[in-house]
Amino acid sequence: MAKIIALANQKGGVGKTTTAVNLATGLAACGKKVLIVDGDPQGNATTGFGFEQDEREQNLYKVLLGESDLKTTIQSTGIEGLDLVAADVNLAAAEIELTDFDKREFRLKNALATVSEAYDYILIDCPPALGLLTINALVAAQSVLIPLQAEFYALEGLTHLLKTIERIKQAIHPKLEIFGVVLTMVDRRNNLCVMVEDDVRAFLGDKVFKTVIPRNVRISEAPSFGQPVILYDLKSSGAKAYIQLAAEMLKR
Amino acid sequence: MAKIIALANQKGGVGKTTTAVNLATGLAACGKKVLIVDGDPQGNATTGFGFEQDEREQNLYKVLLGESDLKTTIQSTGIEGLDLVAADVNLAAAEIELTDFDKREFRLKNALATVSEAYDYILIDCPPALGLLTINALVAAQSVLIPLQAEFYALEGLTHLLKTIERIKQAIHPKLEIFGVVLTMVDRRNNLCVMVEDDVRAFLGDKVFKTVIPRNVRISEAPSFGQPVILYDLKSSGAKAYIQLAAEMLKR
Ligand SMILES: Nc1ncnc2c1ncn2[C@@H]1O[C@H](COP(=O)(O)OP(=O)(O)OP(=O)(O)O)[C@@H](O)[C@H]1O
Ligand SMILES: Nc1ncnc2c1ncn2[C@@H]1O[C@H](COP(=O)(O)OP(=O)(O)OP(=O)(O)O)[C@@H](O)[C@H]1O
Ligand SMILES: [Mg+2]
Ligand SMILES: [Mg+2]
Repeated sequence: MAKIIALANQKGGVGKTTTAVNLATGLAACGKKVLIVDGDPQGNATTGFGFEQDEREQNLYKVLLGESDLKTTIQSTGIEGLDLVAADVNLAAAEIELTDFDKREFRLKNALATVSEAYDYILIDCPPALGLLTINALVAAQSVLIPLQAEFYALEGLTHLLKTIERIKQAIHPKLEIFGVVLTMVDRRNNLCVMVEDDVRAFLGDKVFKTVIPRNVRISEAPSFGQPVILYDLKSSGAKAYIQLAAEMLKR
Repeated sequence: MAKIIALANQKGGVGKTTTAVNLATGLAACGKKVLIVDGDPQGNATTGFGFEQDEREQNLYKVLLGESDLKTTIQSTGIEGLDLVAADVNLAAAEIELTDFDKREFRLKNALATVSEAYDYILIDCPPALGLLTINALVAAQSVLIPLQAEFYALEGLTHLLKTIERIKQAIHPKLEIFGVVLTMVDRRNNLCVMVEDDVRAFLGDKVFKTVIPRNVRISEAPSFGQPVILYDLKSSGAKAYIQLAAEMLKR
């Protein structure tokens, strides 16, 4: 039975995709079998593993609409123990098309149930919104990992995200837990960043991972080579931080 | 007749709000009458001018649903010549509730028509998605300003955004133009950043503003004081860049 984790935060550009791609790679490097589901119509997680636009024929949109089985959409990333369900821009249409479906919030949950036995972890990358795609991911997941940029607007959004998670818990998914918060793009020379980190640790305590992800240019270069930073530059501070995060995650 | 400009990019965290808030302030500082419309349920532009959560009673959600007139929702920012229409989290519900409305894409356009005579510029901040809120902003606007972070994922999203703008032009708004692209969080010491800038200028030519916005910590500190960076720290590189952008904009 896989541990299914959604990476969600409606604030944009906080490191959801970067964390999904690199954490999945880190877990696979530790010998775990991992599936990463790209739940964002931007398809950045799919790009992050080097898939071209024409390699997304099989994708999540088709699964949610019932046109394909999840099993047939799973592709290998080429990294041992790490598979992917791709996303393409058509996935944006699912936000509107799913509104008429029965049990529309459970489409992804039901699809993932058919493959859950084959994996140790399933990570779902979410778009920067709290629409039906993110709700499908939150309902399918047992817990939520919240990547949080140490900036003011991102901190402001955290309370709103926590309220939304609470609402989903009460309405349709009582077992949804917060797996943790991971601080991203951290630059401790910057006062605002230190302040936000202190605030978040005071507010959420142990829910905040001890490992923080530093701002590191190698992380933002890696996607242009279609590789996770762990493969692109193993010695970088970014790669080391994500390996450490994977190790800390395995202890939980 | 106001010049109505939407600040749009479905990629998250690229500087849409920061550009809307600081450009609006720069234009007002040049003596223009400006209205900024916060079209994002996160309400970051509203926060950027220091409005607390309980000061958003009158907001865009009520206007789009027809519960309030736009005129009654306009608030002063306290900055000479600069008014705001606030957003609160309820605006997220408009994405779903508007689907049943007649001419749902034109709700914002029709509302802004009632106040357009009173302003020189109306800037609309968009959420990081291409849903009904962003479509309302694109239909209401005469042109689109695209804030673009000089990073790989953001560049990848640009072609998708340009296609969406083209589709809207053909379907419902033939006069929609691209006002320009402004590069944000630029750090010319970083090779990737220089590469992205070169690519975008080669691809879009004069559509790309000569002014670039540098990565500047004072920009990210300003929202925690509820002020645009131009007021928070006029001498900062970020403030100077936005004043220069406003001047370049006035020449177009
Ligand atoms: N630790 C880091 N150091 C430097 N750059 C980073 C880091 N983490 C992410 N980035 C870069 O910042 C940008 C935003 O990150 P990313 O796209 O992963 O965020 P996101 O939350 O998935 O965005 P969206 O809301 O659009 O889905 C990307 O260009 C990425 O390469
Ligand atoms: N030039 C800059 N230098 C440093 N920080 C910046 C700069 N521009 C924006 N920021 C910071 O980067 C973060 C993202 O910017 P902003 O929120 O304006 O982007 P956005 O595109 O509006 O995000 P969203 O997609 O969530 O609406 C914010 O915390 C902001 O303070
Ligand atoms: Mg992403
Ligand atoms: Mg914004």
